[in-house]
Amino acid sequence: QAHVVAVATVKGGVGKTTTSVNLAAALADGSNRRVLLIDLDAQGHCTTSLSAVLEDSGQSGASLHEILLSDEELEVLDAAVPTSIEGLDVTLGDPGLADAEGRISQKIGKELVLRDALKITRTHYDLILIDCPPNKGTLTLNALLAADQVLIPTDLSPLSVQGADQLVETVLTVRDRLQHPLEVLGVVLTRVDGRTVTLNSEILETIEEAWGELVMEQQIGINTRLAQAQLKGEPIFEHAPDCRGARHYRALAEEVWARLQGL
Amino acid sequence: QAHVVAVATVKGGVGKTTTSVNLAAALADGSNRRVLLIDLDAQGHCTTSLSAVLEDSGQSGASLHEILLSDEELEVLDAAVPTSIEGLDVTLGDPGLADAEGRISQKIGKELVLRDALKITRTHYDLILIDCPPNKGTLTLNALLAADQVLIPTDLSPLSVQGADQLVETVLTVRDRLQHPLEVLGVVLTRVDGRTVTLNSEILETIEEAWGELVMEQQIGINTRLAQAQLKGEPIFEHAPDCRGARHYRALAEEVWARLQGL
Ligand SMILES: Nc1ncnc2c1ncn2[C@@H]1O[C@H](COP(=O)(O)OP(=O)(O)OP(=O)(O)O)[C@@H](O)[C@H]1O
Ligand SMILES: Nc1ncnc2c1ncn2[C@@H]1O[C@H](COP(=O)(O)OP(=O)(O)OP(=O)(O)O)[C@@H](O)[C@H]1O
Ligand SMILES: [Mg+2]
Ligand SMILES: [Mg+2]
Repeated sequence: QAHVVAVATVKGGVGKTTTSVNLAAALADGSNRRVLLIDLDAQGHCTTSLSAVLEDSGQSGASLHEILLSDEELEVLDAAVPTSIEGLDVTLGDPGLADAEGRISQKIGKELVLRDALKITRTHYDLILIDCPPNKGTLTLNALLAADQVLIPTDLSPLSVQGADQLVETVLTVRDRLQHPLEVLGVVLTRVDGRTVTLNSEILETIEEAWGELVMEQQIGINTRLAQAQLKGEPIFEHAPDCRGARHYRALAEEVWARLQGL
Repeated sequence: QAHVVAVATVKGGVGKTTTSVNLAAALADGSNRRVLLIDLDAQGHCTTSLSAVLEDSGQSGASLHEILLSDEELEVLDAAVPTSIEGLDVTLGDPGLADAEGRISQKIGKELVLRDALKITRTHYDLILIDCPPNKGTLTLNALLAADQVLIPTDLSPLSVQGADQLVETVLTVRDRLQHPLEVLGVVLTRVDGRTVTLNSEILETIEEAWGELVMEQQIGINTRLAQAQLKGEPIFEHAPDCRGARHYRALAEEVWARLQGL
């Protein structure tokens, strides 16, 4: 049974996709782990970020939104395509998710559709990561109900910390009202700019007070090579394996895996 | 009759709120213009960014989502509160917008609800700016149908340029299918980091080719004072009137107003 981790926060542009893609690649490559990256954001940016390593074997069977809307018991597995990164599969970007979200929210148990479509898929992988859109709509709720853990990225800005707070509130509602034992795996600090010390220390203090132990030890520094890798369509480990961004994400991957094992 | 400008793109975290707040403040303060900033994002970050200058005169009558859901002809004016910035009013952040979006999309002419709630409001202001959430859902569609122009912020990253593209496609559909003469006021380059020259020039080339004339001349450089101002809850002009961020947004405001007058 795979660990299922949602990468989510209400705030936009804090590194949900950059973190999902590079964590998935780091945890797959060179290990015996099989990892599935699910792109639940209609923007389809996981696919853009991995376009150079996708092995599009004549396309998968169905698209993600068709699987989620279907009344037959389809599995997300049907939408997974392999990549040239050993052990990493990904679902292709699906603009149809935007329109499908309204129709999914009309279903009975609207939050449980993805969970049910992962019943068999979970047995094929060691880890499933779900990249979420920047809101707490029905798709993000589906990711939270399908997941055991949620990883919350935030950069060191007041608006992003507020967004992470809003997601934590949603997690508490999911636990209490829907009785789903979702845990916060951690809060990961992204786009950390070493030069803006005063602003950082003020925000870091708020973060430490609010989340203490939950803050991942490994921070992700600001590093243009991460954006360059996205331009080329490959994980940071292919683009610049020795740069700071690659080291930070490799260390974060180890910390994430250790927390998943230890929990 | 006010000019109505939506500030929108599908991509998260590119500076929609930072641009909306600072443009609204720059175009109001010290001029005879009356400006209304509408926060159409359930995150409510315009309010966070202006918390120190809000003059909460015992709160306004209704919240924005109540006005949009009401069957009586309520006006957005009922939700506008003054600030200590001369000429600037703002609608308070409204988390209820998230849940209301589903109910608004059930209405006949779901995209026209905001436009109808601005009929009288438009006569009270010279400019109305609408900060949009990072998606192309019903709330963003309402902003596009209420607006005459749309300003599209993007930073110099491949994913953001793709997001701006997706918004332009939505604008074309709004023009063709809904026969609404929405124009693109411009594409504004945000968070421009002077140190990352190689990546920037590659992206800039794509942007120039795709949007040429539409790209605003004034770029907004990366400047931590903008995030510091948000932490304090005031526009950049109050926090650090002579910093680069303030100069860039003042110049952008002049360029935006010139385009609005010239069009
Ligand atoms: N550590 C980093 N250093 C430099 N740039 C980064 C870093 N992390 C992310 N970025 C850049 O910041 C932008 C936002 O990142 P990303 O798209 O992953 O965020 P997101 O939370 O997935 O956004 P959205 O809310 O739109 O889904 C991208 O342009 C990305 O290249
Ligand atoms: N020019 C700039 N220099 C430095 N930081 C900036 C700049 N513009 C925006 N920021 C910071 O970048 C982050 C994203 O900006 P902002 O929240 O305005 O984007 P947004 O597009 O409104 O995001 P969302 O999609 O979540 O609504 C914020 O933390 C903000 O402080
Ligand atoms: Mg993303
Ligand atoms: Mg915003």
